[in-house]
Amino acid sequence: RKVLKKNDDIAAENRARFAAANLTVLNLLSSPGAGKTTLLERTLEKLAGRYRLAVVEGDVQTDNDARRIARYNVPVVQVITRGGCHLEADLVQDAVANFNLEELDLLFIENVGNLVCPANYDLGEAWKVVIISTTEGEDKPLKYPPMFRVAQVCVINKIDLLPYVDFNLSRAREYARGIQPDLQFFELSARTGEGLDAWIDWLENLIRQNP
Amino acid sequence: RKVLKKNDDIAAENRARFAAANLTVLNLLSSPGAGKTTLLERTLEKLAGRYRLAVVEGDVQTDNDARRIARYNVPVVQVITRGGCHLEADLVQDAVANFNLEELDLLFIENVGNLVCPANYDLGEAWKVVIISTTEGEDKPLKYPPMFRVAQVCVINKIDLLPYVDFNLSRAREYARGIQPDLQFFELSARTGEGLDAWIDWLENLIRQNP
Ligand SMILES: Nc1nc2c(ncn2[C@@H]2O[C@H](COP(=O)(O)OP(=O)(O)OP(=O)(O)O)[C@@H](O)[C@H]2O)c(=O)[nH]1
Ligand SMILES: Nc1nc2c(ncn2[C@@H]2O[C@H](COP(=O)(O)OP(=O)(O)OP(=O)(O)O)[C@@H](O)[C@H]2O)c(=O)[nH]1
Ligand SMILES: [Mg+2]
Ligand SMILES: [Mg+2]
Ligand SMILES: [Zn+2]
Ligand SMILES: [Zn+2]
Repeated sequence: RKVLKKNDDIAAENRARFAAANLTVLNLLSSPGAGKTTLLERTLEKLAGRYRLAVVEGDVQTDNDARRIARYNVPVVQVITRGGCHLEADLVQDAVANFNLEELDLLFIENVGNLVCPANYDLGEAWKVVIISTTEGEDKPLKYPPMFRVAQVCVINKIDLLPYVDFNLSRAREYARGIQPDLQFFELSARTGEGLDAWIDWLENLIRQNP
Repeated sequence: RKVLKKNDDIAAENRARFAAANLTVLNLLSSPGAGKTTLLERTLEKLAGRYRLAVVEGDVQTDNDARRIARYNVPVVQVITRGGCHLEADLVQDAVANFNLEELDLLFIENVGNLVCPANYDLGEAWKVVIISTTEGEDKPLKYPPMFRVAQVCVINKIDLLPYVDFNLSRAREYARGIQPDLQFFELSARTGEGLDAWIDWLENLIRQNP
């Protein structure tokens, strides 16, 4: 389709721009409320003092998430899609024009909460991180496969709720690996901080690889 | 746009067909994993013995949900959208051709898990029921308003998890009412059954109004 072709062209421009600035970009994807913003908050608490981070927030309405992120004194831009169910590369291109990309170590893009459409729209990122929560059910990789197919990392969030839900961690990983065998997993709770260190270490590694 | 116009025409055909069969149809909408299928299971346990119910399941992939529903010995059809992020009226028109609509008291349509796009596609239903879970955050009505604007009923599910999440029931209702003042609420747990009776009573009332 023509729409995706145009998007891919702009995504390629973004990717070249990010490479020229030596900047690693992550696209955070999930269902609504899986914990993207909460995970970003925990991450900024740990890293914002030592590294130069920025965030692009994508939502149908409100700048609620950008306000939450702004509390951590990092540059943040809110993109309002006005009904659009996913971010596109041109929106990201406009948003990052607000940042001095050369000065940044990592850029996070929090996509619109939607486990379907955002999988089809390359934004120029280096990593697609899909976040699922233990409260959504372990079958999500089977039922919404395109998102897991395009992701490189899968964060399983809200592990503090495991005692109260029907969710089997190893089965969920198996289902996700069935869709994308190379997926790298992080199991954590953005609320309690359990399992967060491995995620933070991985991010620091990304920064070190792109000094 | 032309796509919505064509969809609205078929939805009108569906609606006329359902009215001729004296059949009340509900469209269940939510984020992935909010508990649509679980709520249907609890509902069928209570009502399938006394009334003639049927279900249309919509998913990107798998017939997992239809298999869960089939255990309750009600007619069920699985629609696979192959990547489509929402059901459309023509898919529903084809699916219900499998049922003897005159013989049914209630028809449930479980839409694809997506809090954005399904709001734009009329299927011919009488009621749009949006289900949010306490684990997604109380801000969903503000951040994904179109879905709440078109719904008549809002079910707040997973109230058994309230002690473990940041979710204020009255604030969530206030946010949703801010988008759609006439929303009718049910607060329940599809896992423990708490609050389910009011939902079941409401459904029985719908059946009685359409003998
Ligand atoms: N118990 C528990 N709750 C969590 C955890 N992470 C997030 N939450 C809660 O989940 C709800 C949604 O979290 P958000 O971070 O706003 O989710 P999001 O993915 O950014 O949501 P959208 O941007 O609206 O799609 C909030 O009530 C959080 O407090 C966790 O690890 N454990
Ligand atoms: N604790 C708790 N868990 C629930 C409740 N309702 C559903 N669940 C769990 O939530 C997960 C998802 O439930 P489903 O009914 O499959 O959700 P769904 O909305 O049909 O999901 P999709 O069709 O994939 O979009 C499962 O692990 C259920 O056991 C509830 O009231 N309380
Ligand atoms: Mg968020
Ligand atoms: Mg389901
Ligand atoms: Zn979409
Ligand atoms: Zn859609």
